[in-house]
Amino acid sequence: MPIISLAIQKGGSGKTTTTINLAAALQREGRSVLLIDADTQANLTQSLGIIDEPERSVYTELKKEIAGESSDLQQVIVETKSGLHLVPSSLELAVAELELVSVYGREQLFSWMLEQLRSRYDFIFIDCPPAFGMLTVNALVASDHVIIPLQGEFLPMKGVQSFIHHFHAIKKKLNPKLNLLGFVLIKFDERINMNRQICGQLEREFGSKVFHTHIRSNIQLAKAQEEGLDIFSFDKHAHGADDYKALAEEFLEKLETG
Amino acid sequence: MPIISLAIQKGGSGKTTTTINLAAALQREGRSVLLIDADTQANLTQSLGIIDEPERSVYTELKKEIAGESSDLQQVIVETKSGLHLVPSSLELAVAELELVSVYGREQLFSWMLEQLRSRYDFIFIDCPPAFGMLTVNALVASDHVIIPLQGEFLPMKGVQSFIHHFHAIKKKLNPKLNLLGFVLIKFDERINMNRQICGQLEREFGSKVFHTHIRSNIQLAKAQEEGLDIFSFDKHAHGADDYKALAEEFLEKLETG
Ligand SMILES: Nc1ncnc2c1ncn2[C@@H]1O[C@H](COP(=O)(O)OP(=O)(O)OP(=O)(O)O)[C@@H](O)[C@H]1O
Ligand SMILES: Nc1ncnc2c1ncn2[C@@H]1O[C@H](COP(=O)(O)OP(=O)(O)OP(=O)(O)O)[C@@H](O)[C@H]1O
Ligand SMILES: [Mg+2]
Ligand SMILES: [Mg+2]
Repeated sequence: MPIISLAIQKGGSGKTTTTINLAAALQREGRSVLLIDADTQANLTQSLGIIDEPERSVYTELKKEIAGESSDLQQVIVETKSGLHLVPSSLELAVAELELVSVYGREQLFSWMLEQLRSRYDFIFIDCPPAFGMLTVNALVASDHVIIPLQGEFLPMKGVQSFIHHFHAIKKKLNPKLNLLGFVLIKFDERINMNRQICGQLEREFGSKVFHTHIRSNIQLAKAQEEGLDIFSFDKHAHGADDYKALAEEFLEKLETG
Repeated sequence: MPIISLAIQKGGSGKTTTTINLAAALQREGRSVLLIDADTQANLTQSLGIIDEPERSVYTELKKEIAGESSDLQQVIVETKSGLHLVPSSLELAVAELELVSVYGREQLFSWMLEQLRSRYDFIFIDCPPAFGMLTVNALVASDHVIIPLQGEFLPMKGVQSFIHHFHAIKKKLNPKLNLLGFVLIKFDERINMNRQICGQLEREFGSKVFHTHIRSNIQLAKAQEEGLDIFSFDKHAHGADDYKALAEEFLEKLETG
């Protein structure tokens, strides 16, 4: 079953918020989902209500792979407050970027770790850090698809150009099956000229890769994170809930039509 | 003359936007300012109108220091469209994080590189990446002050806790003179309950370290970046201009009162 990364190196682009709420929407459609927190800042982990350093995290298992032992991510999975299954991150993951540099097969560790879990979930989502380092590379090498969330502004758009360059390199050398599933505009405000202009620019360059669903600015999405909940568990009448539900439907369509 | 870092690992916190516009406001008050782009994503460089890879960047000089040769950042400084002096970044800076790991004095390279420039400018501002890696560490070790911009939301606030932990470690082991000048709330909206709540939380914990000036949400700030200009050159009547002017005045007061 597909593995999907949420990635773009530009900070504050809605990667974490989209990982949680797209997954939660799919769970409500009866799909089983697993979330992987691949960011040492552990925002996904914190947003799902896990405030203390977890005893076992993606890092404990990564360390085993680095040492040439076999890992078992299944042991690390926690069921969070809102029912979403999560492989948490921890602050220790920060050293992984350095440790990984000289490890054989360093870009494929996530692929090996996730292989055993593929059959147990309908979808696995990986939340990536705001950097194109070894963790993002691992996520993309393990993934079938990547979704790129971004705000409709100048700097995020510059980030897209650089991301696409890396994406092609990874696809060519490390993971030919990697598919750019699409771009999702985040904190989108119809009345803001620049948001519409960036949307138009993306559509001219990437056509149907741009999701029609735009996630509107909605503080309820941030409030839900404070409560450790997805938007549907927190306030199912919020605009954020409508938008992520629509995104999930469009996501399923995109997967079918390929 | 003081060196000030704009730093917090949380992405999209207004580091780059604050570096440009706080510096520009000070320049309009007759101060000479130099900006350093310490982020491989080069957003500061792009936001000041430099779209092509610069021939010489902070990285070309950093490489010399790594090789044990003497660097000359003065050679790299460009005067940008809006008159702001900049040491640009480049995509190559991405490898610096790895190269620096095993270099003697690796946390002090920026200090050495900036020492010669201190006397030539009233203020030097360093824009940091969304990560607490070797570049941010170098910036903080070179700095007299750090300003932490952030949005009034849950995840940025979690980022503050982690940042403060690193800050104390750096102050203790590497740079006792490093002063936390203050926190600046970004994209602040008085009507949003969560923004006010986070502001209150910050004030209870850090008192007068929280700047009274809040930077309101103003798309003109993003548009200015698209034009390669600071907000005053782009639209001096914008709210963003008023707010950064007020921030600059408060910044000068804070430096005097210590
Ligand atoms: N549609 C939205 N409306 C309002 N706030 C939002 C929305 N989407 C995300 N946010 C908030 O904006 C901030 C940034 O979002 P988020 O953390 O998901 O981005 P990110 O790309 O994961 O950031 P980073 O690069 O730091 O990992 C968070 O505080 C989040 O709650
Ligand atoms: N007050 C504001 N009002 C509206 N937009 C803003 C404001 N401040 C910043 N922005 C926009 O928000 C986005 C994020 O800001 P910025 O790039 O300065 O944050 P950053 O902390 O430097 O991000 P990164 O972590 O990626 O380096 C940019 O597109 C910027 O133009
Ligand atoms: Mg995130
Ligand atoms: Mg920046």
